[in-house]
Amino acid sequence: EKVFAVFGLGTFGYEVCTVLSSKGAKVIAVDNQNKLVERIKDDVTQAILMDSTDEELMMSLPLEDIDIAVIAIGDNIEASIITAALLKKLGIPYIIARAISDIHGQVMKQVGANEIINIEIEQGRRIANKLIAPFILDHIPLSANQSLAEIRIPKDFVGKSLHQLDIRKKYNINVLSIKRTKTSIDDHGNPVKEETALSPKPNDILKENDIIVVIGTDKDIDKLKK
Amino acid sequence: EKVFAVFGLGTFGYEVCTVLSSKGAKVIAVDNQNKLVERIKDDVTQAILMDSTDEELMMSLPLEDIDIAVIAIGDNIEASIITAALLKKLGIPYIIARAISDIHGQVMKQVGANEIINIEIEQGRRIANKLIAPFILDHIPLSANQSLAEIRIPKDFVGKSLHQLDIRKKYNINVLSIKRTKTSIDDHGNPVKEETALSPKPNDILKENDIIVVIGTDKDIDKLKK
Ligand SMILES: Nc1ncnc2c1ncn2[C@@H]1O[C@H](COP(=O)(O)OP(=O)(O)OP(=O)(O)O)[C@@H](O)[C@H]1O
Ligand SMILES: Nc1ncnc2c1ncn2[C@@H]1O[C@H](COP(=O)(O)OP(=O)(O)OP(=O)(O)O)[C@@H](O)[C@H]1O
Repeated sequence: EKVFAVFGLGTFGYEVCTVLSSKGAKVIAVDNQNKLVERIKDDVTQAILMDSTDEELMMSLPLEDIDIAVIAIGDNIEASIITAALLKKLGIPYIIARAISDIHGQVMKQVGANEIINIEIEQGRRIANKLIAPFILDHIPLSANQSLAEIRIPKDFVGKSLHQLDIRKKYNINVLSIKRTKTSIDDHGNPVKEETALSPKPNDILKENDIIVVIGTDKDIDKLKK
Repeated sequence: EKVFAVFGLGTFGYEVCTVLSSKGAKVIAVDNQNKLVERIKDDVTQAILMDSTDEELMMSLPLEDIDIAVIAIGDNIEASIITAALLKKLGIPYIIARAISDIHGQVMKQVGANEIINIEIEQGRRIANKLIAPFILDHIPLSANQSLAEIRIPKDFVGKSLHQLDIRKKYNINVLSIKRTKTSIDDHGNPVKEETALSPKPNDILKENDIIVVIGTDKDIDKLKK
């Protein structure tokens, strides 16, 4: 059972804490803003109001229990760097830290962070890739010439069966799965999306917005573009 | 050939612009900070210094050409909202906008944004999932009981061949691919990582840090945990 310590409860750090907790991990959440510590305390193992650049206060944490520390402090570069240096000094085995620039990331590694994430760069890259090839949702190269891809089905596939479409012969790709999203309404009247993965049967009729998971060459996958 | 207009050249917006440009898209980059416009101008089709909340200036943009607008303004919620409202009013067909809170996202949709991204929440979720199951790098459900997963190989697989490991019989999963990362040094002395995807041959020896792409049930995939 891993114990995580998250320093900084901005939107990013807060989400890290709540997702980790929802998956059963032990989470120690730290921030020097009272309202954030108060808001999270029922959702984590321990919520602590403190300045993570204060060495004495840091030494009062249950350090021997902490497996992984996440530094989720963005704008305050000084606090981010000092927090990393202290965690390293106090022997925390693994430190993953947010960096908001290349030089910030470099310094974080120099003072002891094992891993750096720049969330704006990662998201910028992800969004740009999604905008450029909107029909390809995921792309995993399997070998020099074979890939797995999740693709939104072209409009002219809607209402036809896999057998009718004869995809393997016509497009030279193998359909491993069909993903279909169903939207229902929860008790508060909010739309809830539910995605189901179905094994592809020859007489299944494809529906609008279906996603097919396929294996083939990149060239053949591209040919499916709407 | 799609034309993108990106408003806001912070780290996120800047990355969106450069990745889109590197993939051959036409990019109009807008910001009201001169140094950011100057820095990006050689990497995009057009870089414009302007306040995107100014309706007259917005009308001077090549609006009929723009297919997709990306609003990459974070902290300045007012500017973000006004920019979306103007782009909607001026008939831009698709608007994707960054939101830094749920209410900000809701308002952006109300004033005309087609799609919202909260980069801190998405990254928080992604990092937490990666921390909880570090050996599983990607997980794609294929049907009710089959998934595709990218997994870091357990330590005791290192130095053995697929034939020796007899993975299909012993673990009941199918290896589709091996991903291996090679680190070389570029002309500036910086480490450059290169990932290759290899088709799995029975006598290939697995190396430390290899990633295998497998198909199997979630239960069988979990059993591979180090
Ligand atoms: N020395 C410190 N000790 C403890 N917490 C700190 C310290 N310095 C900053 N923080 C906290 O780190 C959190 C994240 O800082 P940041 O400046 O990135 O804020 P943010 O922009 O609200 O975060 P996000 O980008 O995740 O929304 C804040 O809640 C802040 O209170
Ligand atoms: N009215 C406006 N017109 C044009 N550009 C604007 C306007 N308001 C803000 N911007 C620009 O949007 C960019 C992103 O704004 P934000 O406040 O999110 O800055 P940032 O924190 O540097 O961004 P990031 O989180 O991507 O690093 C800034 O470069 C800013 O100059």
